[in-house]
Amino acid sequence: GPKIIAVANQKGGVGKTTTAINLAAGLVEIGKRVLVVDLDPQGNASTGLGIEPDDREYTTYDLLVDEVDLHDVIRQTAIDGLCIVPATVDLSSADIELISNEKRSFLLHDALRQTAMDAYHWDYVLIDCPPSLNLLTVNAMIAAHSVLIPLQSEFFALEGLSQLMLTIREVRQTANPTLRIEGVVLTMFDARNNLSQQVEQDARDNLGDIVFRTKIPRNVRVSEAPSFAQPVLSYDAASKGAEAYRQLAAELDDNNTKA
Amino acid sequence: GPKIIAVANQKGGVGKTTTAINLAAGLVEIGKRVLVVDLDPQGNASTGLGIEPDDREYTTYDLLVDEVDLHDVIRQTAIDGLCIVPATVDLSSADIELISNEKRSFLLHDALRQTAMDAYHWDYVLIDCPPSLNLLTVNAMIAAHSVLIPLQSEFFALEGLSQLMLTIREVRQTANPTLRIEGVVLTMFDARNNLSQQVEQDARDNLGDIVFRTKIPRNVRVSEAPSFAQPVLSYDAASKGAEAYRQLAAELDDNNTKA
Ligand SMILES: Nc1ncnc2c1ncn2[C@@H]1O[C@H](COP(=O)(O)OP(=O)(O)OP(=O)(O)O)[C@@H](O)[C@H]1O
Ligand SMILES: Nc1ncnc2c1ncn2[C@@H]1O[C@H](COP(=O)(O)OP(=O)(O)OP(=O)(O)O)[C@@H](O)[C@H]1O
Ligand SMILES: [Mg+2]
Ligand SMILES: [Mg+2]
Repeated sequence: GPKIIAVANQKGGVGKTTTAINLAAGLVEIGKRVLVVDLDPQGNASTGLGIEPDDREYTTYDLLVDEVDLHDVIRQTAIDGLCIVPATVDLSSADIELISNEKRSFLLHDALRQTAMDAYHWDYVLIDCPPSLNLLTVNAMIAAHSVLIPLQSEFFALEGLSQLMLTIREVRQTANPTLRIEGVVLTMFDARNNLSQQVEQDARDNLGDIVFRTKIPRNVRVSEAPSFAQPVLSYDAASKGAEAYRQLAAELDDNNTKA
Repeated sequence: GPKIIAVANQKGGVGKTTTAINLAAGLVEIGKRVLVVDLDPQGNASTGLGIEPDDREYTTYDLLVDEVDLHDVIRQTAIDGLCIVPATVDLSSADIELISNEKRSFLLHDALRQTAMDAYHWDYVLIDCPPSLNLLTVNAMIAAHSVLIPLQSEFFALEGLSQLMLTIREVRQTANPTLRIEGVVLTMFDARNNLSQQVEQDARDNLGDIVFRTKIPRNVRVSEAPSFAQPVLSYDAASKGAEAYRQLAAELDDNNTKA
């Protein structure tokens, strides 16, 4: 089956959605088949990949709770080989609604491993998580083989990392023994800025090899791309942001091929 | 009693904590007494105002659920006239733990209106909300007189605004009839950048006067300040970021004095 990666960090605005979209596009460019699962009620990954807000009849919420036909909930994007399960605000009631469902933490795990998924031959499934450590993010960490952690090159972002690591360890000990860390990727990195350099230094000193060699620079083309419903790799293929995400896709795929 | 303002936006990383800290500092500079309530399990506002993570015996969680002595839970910061109720990760279990408590949505409302609060003579209470529309943010919107909405000058940030407005309207209709919008403040604004200008145009076209005249520019000194446990107003008093937050404090206080 596919390699399932949760893109997670409870700190808000660190580049989870941007990384899920553009890493997916980078993997497709090197011939992989990729499914993005939008697990954030904000639905930013869905918008960034061109699924209009009023065109989301079937969503991740349905994938979790209903008997839904995969053909209805898996949507083709404008990019061949890249599909998405879109999200709407319906997801935000999952925490409360699923409280009495004993299997509530394993819903995504089971949904992604149903036999009907085999026909799609995904190489990778990337799960875009919301900015919290709630039931949705726990579902992602139980469904996934690993967690990819975008780390914004800022002080507050560094502060939340230890809590995130604790949560990953807890999920590994209680529900998903093979869960590992895919890597930590520095995002919105500005080489001219002391703070960015300091965060990089701290991250590499404390985390060592799990920090990707690839750093994603702050690049305005990256933040413009979603308003054109495209990854930056198609919006501005020669931009520094697009190059960096191609490099990240190659580094990640190498790590998974060598393994 | 004090004017209670919830600083909220479910989009992550838009500048909620940065605005709560620096607006509070700006209000104190013009002679106001301000209490910041850290309602985010990340505890960034607590760190940004100098309460070390291992020095948070009593927290917002205690304020919500326990009979706690206000003197234990209200902490003095390094700035005279500025206090904070700190937060830890304990808060993140509030959603689940309080599910059976019928008054769960009014806990903060009641806590801030207990008679023991009168002795502090706050002019303003600013509540820093987590990046979600969960029970904690609903508590803030029911406790508050108004909602201050930091709007990052980015595409994804604009997308979430309509959902936030819907939630505010829902809270007004079901639990807090006098809840209004204090204003929308553009954050991390970069005048050289088309996207920033476009977001400003869109916001002013759609929202009119509720958008503050003051814009907060992207300014690296603002993001450095929290690592020194200071508002940018003390970390670098002459910086563009400090100036902008002083302006915001004056504009907000004018709006509340005129009213
Ligand atoms: N490398 C970059 N250069 C410039 N802007 C970026 C970069 N990466 C992300 N951004 C912008 O920063 C903002 C935050 O990124 P994004 O929304 O992907 O973060 P997130 O972690 O998914 O946020 P949330 O916590 O709300 O889900 C977005 O407006 C995005 O366009
Ligand atoms: N005007 C600014 N200029 C430069 N950096 C800023 C500015 N405002 C905020 N930042 C930085 O951007 C990041 C996000 O800001 P902040 O943490 O305040 O957002 P938030 O909305 O509270 O995030 P969360 O959703 O995680 O609670 C922080 O690292 C902060 O230091
Ligand atoms: Mg996101
Ligand atoms: Mg915050």
